[in-house]
Amino acid sequence: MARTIAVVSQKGGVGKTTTVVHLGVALAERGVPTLLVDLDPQAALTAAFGLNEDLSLTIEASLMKGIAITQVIRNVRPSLDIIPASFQLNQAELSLHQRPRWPYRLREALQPIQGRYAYILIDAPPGLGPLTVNAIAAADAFLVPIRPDYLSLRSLKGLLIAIGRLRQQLGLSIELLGILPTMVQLHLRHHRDVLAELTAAFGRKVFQVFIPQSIRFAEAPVAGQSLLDYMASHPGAQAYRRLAALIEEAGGG
Amino acid sequence: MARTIAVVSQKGGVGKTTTVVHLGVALAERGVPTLLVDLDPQAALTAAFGLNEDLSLTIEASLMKGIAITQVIRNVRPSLDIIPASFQLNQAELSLHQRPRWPYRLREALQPIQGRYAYILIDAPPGLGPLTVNAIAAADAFLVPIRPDYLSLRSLKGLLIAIGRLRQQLGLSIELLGILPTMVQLHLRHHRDVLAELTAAFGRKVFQVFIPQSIRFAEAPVAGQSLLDYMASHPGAQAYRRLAALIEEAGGG
Ligand SMILES: Nc1ncnc2c1ncn2[C@@H]1O[C@H](COP(=O)(O)OP(=O)(O)OP(=O)(O)O)[C@@H](O)[C@H]1O
Ligand SMILES: Nc1ncnc2c1ncn2[C@@H]1O[C@H](COP(=O)(O)OP(=O)(O)OP(=O)(O)O)[C@@H](O)[C@H]1O
Ligand SMILES: [Mg+2]
Ligand SMILES: [Mg+2]
Repeated sequence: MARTIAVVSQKGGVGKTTTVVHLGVALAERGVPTLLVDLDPQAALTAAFGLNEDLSLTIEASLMKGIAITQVIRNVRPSLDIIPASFQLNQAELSLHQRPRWPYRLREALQPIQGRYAYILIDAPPGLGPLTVNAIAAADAFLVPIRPDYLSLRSLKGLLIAIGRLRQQLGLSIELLGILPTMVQLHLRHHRDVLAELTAAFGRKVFQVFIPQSIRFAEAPVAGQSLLDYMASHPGAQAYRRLAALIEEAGGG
Repeated sequence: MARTIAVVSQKGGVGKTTTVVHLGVALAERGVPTLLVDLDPQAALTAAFGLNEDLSLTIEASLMKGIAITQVIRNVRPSLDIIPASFQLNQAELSLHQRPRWPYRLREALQPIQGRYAYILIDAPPGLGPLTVNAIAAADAFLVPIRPDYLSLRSLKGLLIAIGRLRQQLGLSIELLGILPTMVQLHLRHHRDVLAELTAAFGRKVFQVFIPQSIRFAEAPVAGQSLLDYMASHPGAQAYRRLAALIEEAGGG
């Protein structure tokens, strides 16, 4: 039975896609069978693995047209599968509401394959629209990447309140897995100040792994690779490996 | 008759809010009567001016409850008004669809006050949800901030296609005002490569002003100020002043 983790944030550009790519590859490197689900119409996760976003068989086909999920799964490397997205998901974002049981469509689509994987990671779009609601309703836990700046910290509080409300309205038992500081530059006082405030507010819910800022993360998708392949010994790559280890240990497996 | 500009991007965290803040203040510094509209449930624009997001009279009241727009306008400095947002907009994002003529609610709400301002700038949430559609339907032109990295460039093409489609479906005459490179670090080869590709693809649509990366932009909202006040002679502040001048000249006034 897979542990399903939704990677979400209301703030944009905080490293959700980068975290799903690198945590996914780091888990697969450990031989842990992992599935990545691209739920973002930008299809950035899909592009980060070198897949063309003009694919016709994507998550949109399963969510909106009832195509079996097994038809849209693609293998990208040992122990790592992906369900790609495409720009067609933009239509889904605006018409999903009209479907019966619209918040649960992803959960129901993933049901048949839960047994195949130890981890399912869902890359959500920024914000709290219907696709993000689907990600949350499908997950056991959620992970929130955050850039260590003031506007990101402010936005985090709004997100936690909103997810608490969703949890009640939809009768979910989703838990906060943790908060991941990304794009960190410890030499900047503003970053240190925000990290201190984050730790004061959320204690052990803040992962003791910080992902450092590095242009290599921006370059890696050009090669259709993760940094773990593009520059395996880079400190950023090592940080995501440590995160994978932490998550596996915490999961009791 | 105001010139209404929607600041949009599908990619998150590219500087939409920061651009609306600084372009707005730069126009007001020139004595140009300007209105800023916060259309994002994160209410980051609202916070950047030191306003509390627990306000009851926000854009949500006008969009969803028919409260007159004049009741929700706040003045923040000479020649600069703001219509604030709050986290209540999260509800609007999910229920806006059910309203009659839902894409045009912002346009209709702003109609009575178009004559008061030379410029109305709309800060949209990331993505292409119903709030962003309202921003686009209310505007004469749209401006797209972009970080000079590969995933942002990829996302830009999807956005322009989507806006083209909306333009047709809703019968709009909105034009692309320009693409604004933000958080630029010219010493990074990846940034120079992406900027070159951007200029090759979009030519004169790329503003000849680049907003430099600087931690000062992240610090300014803590003080509830724009960088134009926090550090008036900073290169980032000067860049936004140049952008305001360019936009005013191009607008023929
Ligand atoms: N640690 C890092 N250092 C430097 N750049 C990074 C880092 N992590 C991610 N990036 C880059 O920053 C940009 C934003 O990251 P990413 O796309 O992962 O964020 P996101 O939260 O998924 O954004 P969105 O809200 O648009 O979905 C990307 O170009 C990415 O390659
Ligand atoms: N030129 C810059 N240099 C450094 N930091 C910046 C710059 N411009 C903006 N920032 C900071 O980067 C973060 C993201 O910027 P901002 O919130 O303006 O982006 P956005 O596109 O509005 O994000 P969202 O998609 O969440 O609405 C903020 O903390 C902001 O203060
Ligand atoms: Mg993403
Ligand atoms: Mg914003």
